[in-house]
Amino acid sequence: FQFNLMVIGRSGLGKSTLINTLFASNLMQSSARTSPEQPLPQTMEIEPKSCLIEENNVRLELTCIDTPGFGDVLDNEKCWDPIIKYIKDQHSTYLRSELTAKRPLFTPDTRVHACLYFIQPTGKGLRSLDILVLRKLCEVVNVIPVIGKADALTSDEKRALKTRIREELNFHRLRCYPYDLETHDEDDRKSNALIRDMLPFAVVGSTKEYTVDGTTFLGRKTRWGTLNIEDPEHSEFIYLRDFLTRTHLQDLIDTTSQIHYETFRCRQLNA
Amino acid sequence: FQFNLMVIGRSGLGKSTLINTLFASNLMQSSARTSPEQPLPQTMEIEPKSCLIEENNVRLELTCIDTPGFGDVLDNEKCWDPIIKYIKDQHSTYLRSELTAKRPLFTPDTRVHACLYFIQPTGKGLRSLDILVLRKLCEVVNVIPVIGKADALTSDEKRALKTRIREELNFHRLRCYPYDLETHDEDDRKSNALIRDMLPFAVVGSTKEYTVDGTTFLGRKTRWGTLNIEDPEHSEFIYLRDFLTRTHLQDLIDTTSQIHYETFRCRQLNA
Ligand SMILES: Nc1nc2c(ncn2[C@@H]2O[C@H](COP(=O)(O)OP(=O)(O)O)[C@@H](O)[C@H]2O)c(=O)[nH]1
Ligand SMILES: Nc1nc2c(ncn2[C@@H]2O[C@H](COP(=O)(O)OP(=O)(O)O)[C@@H](O)[C@H]2O)c(=O)[nH]1
Repeated sequence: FQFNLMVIGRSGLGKSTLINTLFASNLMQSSARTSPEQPLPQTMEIEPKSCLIEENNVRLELTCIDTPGFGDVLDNEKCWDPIIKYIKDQHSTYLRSELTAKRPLFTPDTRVHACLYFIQPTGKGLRSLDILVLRKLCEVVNVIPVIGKADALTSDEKRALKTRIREELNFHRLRCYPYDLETHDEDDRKSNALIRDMLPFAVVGSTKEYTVDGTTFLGRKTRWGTLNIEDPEHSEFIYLRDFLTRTHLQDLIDTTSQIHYETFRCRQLNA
Repeated sequence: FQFNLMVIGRSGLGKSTLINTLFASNLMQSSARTSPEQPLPQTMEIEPKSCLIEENNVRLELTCIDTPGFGDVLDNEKCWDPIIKYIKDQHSTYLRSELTAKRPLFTPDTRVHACLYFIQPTGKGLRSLDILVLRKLCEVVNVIPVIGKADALTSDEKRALKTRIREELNFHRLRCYPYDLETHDEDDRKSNALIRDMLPFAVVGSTKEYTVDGTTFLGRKTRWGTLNIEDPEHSEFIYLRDFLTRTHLQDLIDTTSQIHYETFRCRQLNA
């Protein structure tokens, strides 16, 4: 099993913390500069990092693709070009190995199966940069919108922001995962509608443990109370975890190869 | 008494909420677009809004200058130019009325006495845009750095971020308010050093009231506890309020006219 997950969003939105919490590993190091002398990021890089995970007796080779510096430079015109190029390059590597005469038995799959796009919890919806980048991403990869650091929102603000973002995704015709196909029956359509109602996932991540009233859990300790990331009232973390590692893992891989890769392959062979 | 306060920072950092809480009024309307159809801000505007405030038997004519759209457009090169131009224009209006032969008894003062600069609570310190804008602002106005929405930080993260920002302000030689003058004695220097140790103020604002255990207070209700903005453990709001409306109000006005305005005047008359 090979699963490749790309993570995109401004620095400081809790991306590395969330990935390390989701896959209970130390896969992503936070991209923080540790001292003022270090120069600020002038360009964006693309850094894949891999590790092996055992989840319910399934061996999963996970690769996380981080994009440090995204949206943090002064002029963000065309900052999405290197990301789209990376995704297309993986498709063309796969295509090349598919077309070679003497094909290896097992083709390594580096295609990006899902992309977590982090939205700021400011309560103001999508920014102009978000809309432009999402427009490009939705054409080439399965995009899953996520609100980072959702503990900065009260229950009402969270509900209002999720509705607002769903409206904006519809208005700008940004087609996120899951897709409705002609081959889908009534049940498939219903389960897709349920997922769409949960998007964007408002998550809180943490790698620190706290013990309150005898129960130990991962959370964040504030001066007015301690938050438990696995409590669905506090954070939609467990919904995102189940979605990514259990219920939709296989479908994300299949959709990538049946929809995104086939569209790419058609265009290349017709060109 | 005339006091002009400029507020700069990306949208959604809680600027309007904080100003309305500081001055117990509805002075600033949040710049949120209410529906997806409304266009995203393409440029930054500068909007002064005035109101009359009674604080401890002193009538204060307060003007708040908002900068909706700051840092939210795609290409932020030179986005600070309109702000610096606005500040200098107020100085030159004041200079012109000072130089006219028949001077009115009372010259209206629209010079900017203080500028609250909002930093994002991401834990990553100053971004490249922050450093460039602060460099320009510190030359023409009293700048007071503030961390917005500080409830997104735990106590340790808050302490680490404040230290980190102070280090970066020193490293980039950004001179915020208060200034050390030759005329100052030992006591003045000590009181300035105390203020510098409190900068940046990590504040949480709110205009909603909650009642917990019989006491009513302004706060934010989360699923794991209710925060009281006037509790110094939860938010440095009361320190910023005392600093701005009581202890340093007069000094901010004096420093503007003795340092920033005189520097401007000298340059203009020598030019
Ligand atoms: N309030 C809040 N802070 C978080 C959360 N997740 C991480 N953090 C803190 O935010 C800071 C930056 O997180 P990091 O994961 O490095 O962000 P990244 O730059 O997006 O990878 C760290 O100090 C974390 O402790 C969260 O869900 N809520
Ligand atoms: N977590 C948190 N949210 C806040 C705070 N102050 C305001 N908000 C919320 O953030 C949203 C945007 O605030 P607003 O004042 O309009 O931000 P502005 O665009 O910077 O003026 C609103 O939904 C507020 O309820 C705060 O201190 N902490």
